[in-house]
Amino acid sequence: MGKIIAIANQKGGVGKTTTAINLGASLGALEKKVLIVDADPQANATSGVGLDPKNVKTSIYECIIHNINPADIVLHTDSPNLDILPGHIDLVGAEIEMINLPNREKMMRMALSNIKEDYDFIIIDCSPSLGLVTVNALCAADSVIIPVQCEYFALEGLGKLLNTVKIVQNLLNKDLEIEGMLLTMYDQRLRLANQVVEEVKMHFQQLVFNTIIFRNTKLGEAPSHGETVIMFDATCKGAVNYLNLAREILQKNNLT
Amino acid sequence: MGKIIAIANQKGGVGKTTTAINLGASLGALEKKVLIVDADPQANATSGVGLDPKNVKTSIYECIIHNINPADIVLHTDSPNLDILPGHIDLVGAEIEMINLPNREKMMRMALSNIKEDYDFIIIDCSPSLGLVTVNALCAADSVIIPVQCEYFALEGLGKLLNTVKIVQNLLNKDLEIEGMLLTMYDQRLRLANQVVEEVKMHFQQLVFNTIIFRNTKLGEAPSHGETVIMFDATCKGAVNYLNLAREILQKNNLT
Ligand SMILES: Nc1ncnc2c1ncn2[C@@H]1O[C@H](COP(=O)(O)OP(=O)(O)OP(=O)(O)O)[C@@H](O)[C@H]1O
Ligand SMILES: Nc1ncnc2c1ncn2[C@@H]1O[C@H](COP(=O)(O)OP(=O)(O)OP(=O)(O)O)[C@@H](O)[C@H]1O
Ligand SMILES: [Mg+2]
Ligand SMILES: [Mg+2]
Repeated sequence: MGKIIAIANQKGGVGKTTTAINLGASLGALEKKVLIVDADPQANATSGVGLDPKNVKTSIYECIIHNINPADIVLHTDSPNLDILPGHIDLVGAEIEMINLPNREKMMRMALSNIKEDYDFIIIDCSPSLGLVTVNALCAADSVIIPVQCEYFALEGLGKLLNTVKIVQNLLNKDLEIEGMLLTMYDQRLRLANQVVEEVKMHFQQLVFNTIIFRNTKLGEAPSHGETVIMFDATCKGAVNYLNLAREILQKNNLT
Repeated sequence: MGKIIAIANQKGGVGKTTTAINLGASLGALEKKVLIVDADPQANATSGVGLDPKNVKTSIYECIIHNINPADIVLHTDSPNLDILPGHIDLVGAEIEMINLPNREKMMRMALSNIKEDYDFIIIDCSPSLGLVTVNALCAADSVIIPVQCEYFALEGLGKLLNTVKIVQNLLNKDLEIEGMLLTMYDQRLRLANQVVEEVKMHFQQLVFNTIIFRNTKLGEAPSHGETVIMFDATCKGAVNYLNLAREILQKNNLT
């Protein structure tokens, strides 16, 4: 029975896509069957696993707007046990096209219900926004991972994001949980980074993953080769961090 | 006669807000009268200059939706010659509220026309999106600065952004120019960063500013003190980079 996890934060550049790709690849390396859903019109997750977004003919857009079965669109990647439902620039129009539909928040949930049984985990990469496509992802999800960059501006938006999660829980998806808050791009030499870690752990306590993702240039380089960080350099800090995160999530969900 | 410059890129976390605040402060330090318009519901530019977004009663939202004159809302900052038209979370709703208005793309342009004469420069900080509020900023602007982070994913979205600028130029604002592409968070030790700089300079030639903004921790720390980087540490690399950018823009516009 697949678990759907959304990766969301309206603050830009905090590591949503990097987490979706590398947590996905790590769960795949631990023998779980994983699908990444690229719900961002930038389609960074699609290119990050080695596909060219320009060659993508059908994407998540067709699933939520034209009711195409995602099973007919999903593509395999070179990473073991990892498939992708590609993103596409057409998603920009989806927000406006869905506005007047009766079930506008549930379109993605209905689309993904066709393939939920085929995977152990489905990971949805969201765009830096709390618009209708991201709300769709939160309605489709069983839980949400909130990446928190170890920078000052990243702290500011957390309250608003948690508010949105509460609204979705109350009105649209009562089973939505917070899988955890993931501290990203941590550089232990920086005073500000250490302050952010302390502040987040103090405020959010056991919601915060024990695993912290360190700043690691290999995480930035891997997508330029169309590879996950495990394929690019399985021994680097970034790969070790994301494998630890995968294990922590499996333990938490009694799936080791 | 004020020049309006939008800072836009739908890729998140590339340095839009950091550029709006510190280019604004630098132009102010060079005796120009500057207004920052915070058109991002995250309101990072507002908090970055030392204001608390929670205490903001009226913002850019009231100007574009309720036709309040911005002159009645603008606030002074502690930075010389620098005012701000604050942002607010209500902007999230603005996209939907404007959709059916006849002049929906021109609301911000009409609002800012009331105060354009009061400033030498008006700098608009945009959210990581190409939605209606960002299109409004591009319609109000005389030119646009495109921050490009020295990372792989940052290259991917440039084509789409330049397309959007072309569409706005053709349909909505024929005088819109590209002020320049600004390379940000450059770390000269990283191979990937050097590859990105080379690629951007090769493709976009004289559109690329000579000034490059180096990765500099003081740029991340300054907003946590509610200060611009010039107030925080005027001798640091980040402050020097943004002062050089301000001078380069003044020279380009024959305003030295
Ligand atoms: N731990 C890390 N160490 C070093 N670089 C990282 C790390 N995590 C992400 N990056 C790089 O930082 C940039 C931002 O990360 P990413 O694109 O994953 O964020 P995002 O939240 O998905 O951005 P957006 O809001 O645009 O969707 C990317 O260029 C990525 O390669
Ligand atoms: N040159 C730099 N060196 C070091 N840190 C930087 C630099 N420029 C920006 N930062 C930091 O990187 C993070 C992202 O920058 P910023 O918030 O300005 O980007 P943005 O494009 O405005 O993000 P968003 O897409 O969320 O609006 C911030 O925490 C900021 O303090
Ligand atoms: Mg992303
Ligand atoms: Mg910003």
